[in-house]
Amino acid sequence: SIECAVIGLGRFGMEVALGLARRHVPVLAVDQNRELVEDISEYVDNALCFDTTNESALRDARIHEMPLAVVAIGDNHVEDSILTTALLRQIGVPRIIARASTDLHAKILRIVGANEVVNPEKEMGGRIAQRVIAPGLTELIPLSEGFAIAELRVPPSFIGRSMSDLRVRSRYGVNVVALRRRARDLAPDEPASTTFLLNPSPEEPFEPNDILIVAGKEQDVKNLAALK
Amino acid sequence: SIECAVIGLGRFGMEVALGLARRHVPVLAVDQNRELVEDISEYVDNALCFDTTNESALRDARIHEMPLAVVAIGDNHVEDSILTTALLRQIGVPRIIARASTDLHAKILRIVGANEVVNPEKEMGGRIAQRVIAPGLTELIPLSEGFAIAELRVPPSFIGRSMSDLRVRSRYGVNVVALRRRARDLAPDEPASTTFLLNPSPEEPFEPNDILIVAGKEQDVKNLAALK
Ligand SMILES: Nc1ncnc2c1ncn2[C@@H]1O[C@H](COP(=O)(O)OP(=O)(O)OP(=O)(O)O)[C@@H](O)[C@H]1O
Ligand SMILES: Nc1ncnc2c1ncn2[C@@H]1O[C@H](COP(=O)(O)OP(=O)(O)OP(=O)(O)O)[C@@H](O)[C@H]1O
Repeated sequence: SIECAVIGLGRFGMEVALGLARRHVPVLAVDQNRELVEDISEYVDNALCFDTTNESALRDARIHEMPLAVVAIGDNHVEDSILTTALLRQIGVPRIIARASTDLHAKILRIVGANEVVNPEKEMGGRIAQRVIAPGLTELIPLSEGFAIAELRVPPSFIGRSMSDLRVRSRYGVNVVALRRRARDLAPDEPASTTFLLNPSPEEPFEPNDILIVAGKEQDVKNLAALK
Repeated sequence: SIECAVIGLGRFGMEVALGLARRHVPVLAVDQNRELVEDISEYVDNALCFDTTNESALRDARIHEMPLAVVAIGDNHVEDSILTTALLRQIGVPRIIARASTDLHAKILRIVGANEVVNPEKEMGGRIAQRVIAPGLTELIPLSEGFAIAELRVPPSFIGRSMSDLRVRSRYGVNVVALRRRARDLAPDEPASTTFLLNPSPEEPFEPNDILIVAGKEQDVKNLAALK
């Protein structure tokens, strides 16, 4: 079973540790700040307070026996992030994911032994830019020759109108392969559920909250996802 | 054409502004720190230095005429983030995306007028937890009855072996619908390209860097993506 050490319980590290715990991964959470260690201790298997630039402390915590460690120390402690990563490599942790705040920091982390480097602010900056342009696009699987399958929320201007009425295929160049729709007429205590319609009827009007699964040229799919 | 004001040029805001500029969105970047404004000025249409908690400064910069603003101020300036968001709503910016550092901060931002709230560290924490468990899974489109289509990198243990040899369908419960493979035998100056194989032969051995497009029960797909 995976066991993972998460080092650094700032906002990012805290969420990594909680996300792993939610997915039933045994987590050891570590920070030099006692309050943060206490905050997380009820949610993870083990939480310890020590300075991770100390090799014997890492060994006492048996981190050298773990298959995986995430170094979530941020840009307020760049040297600690680098030294911790180097020590984890030295004591033999097979897979090390380390957080970088700049491209130079990322280079250094790879040099000292990180297998994977992640820059959360940079990656999210790119995703938000994408969401600004195409707010509806939730997934995109590129296929051959520039074609793609994608999942997107129904363009607001489509609501109440049907595919044939909107001439979706001729105007937008995409095929609505399927759609997911919220089930209506639920009893107040019934949990929300979705119905799935494969090859929906061209006469079927779209409803608010419909999720469309479409196929077409990638650019046509993205244009559709950008519609207001 | 979209025009977007990005307020706050920390690591996240800087990446949002650069990401938008790369996608040809006209961007006005704003920060009270002159150095950051100078750093970004060559990459965006317009960069201004002022305190965004000042309504007349916002109007002088014509932000009230923009369709969209991103408030990327972080947790070192929570009140500035809240007041800036409230002012943007007051001067009439139709779509406001605001960054929150906690759930309470997010609640307040929505109350004062943010249309969308994003917590980059929290979202990335969840994504990294997912990547720890299923490092190969790049896209997932849930379909009906727990089925899904997904894109994932070839499990390392599959390389050099064929689908029938591995008994992929009977052992893992998924259908390999298609695969994308790096083109071989390129001239040194030829750009990298991929070949796309629809319904690949069950006798075809997998190659390193193959990208598989599979269909099957969502849990089976995730199990496959978690294989070492
Ligand atoms: N040597 C160390 N040993 C243990 N913990 C450390 C060490 N150095 C830093 N940390 C911890 O790492 C955590 C995150 O690091 P830092 O404060 O630099 O990042 P941050 O940018 O505030 O994080 P976030 O953006 O995730 O909120 C802090 O809680 C800090 O106590
Ligand atoms: N009232 C304001 N007007 C203009 N800019 C502001 C204002 N308040 C804060 N900022 C700017 O917002 C930027 C980001 O905010 P902050 O420093 O709080 O976040 P951060 O957590 O360091 O950001 P990141 O995690 O993205 O690096 C800073 O560069 C700061 O100068």
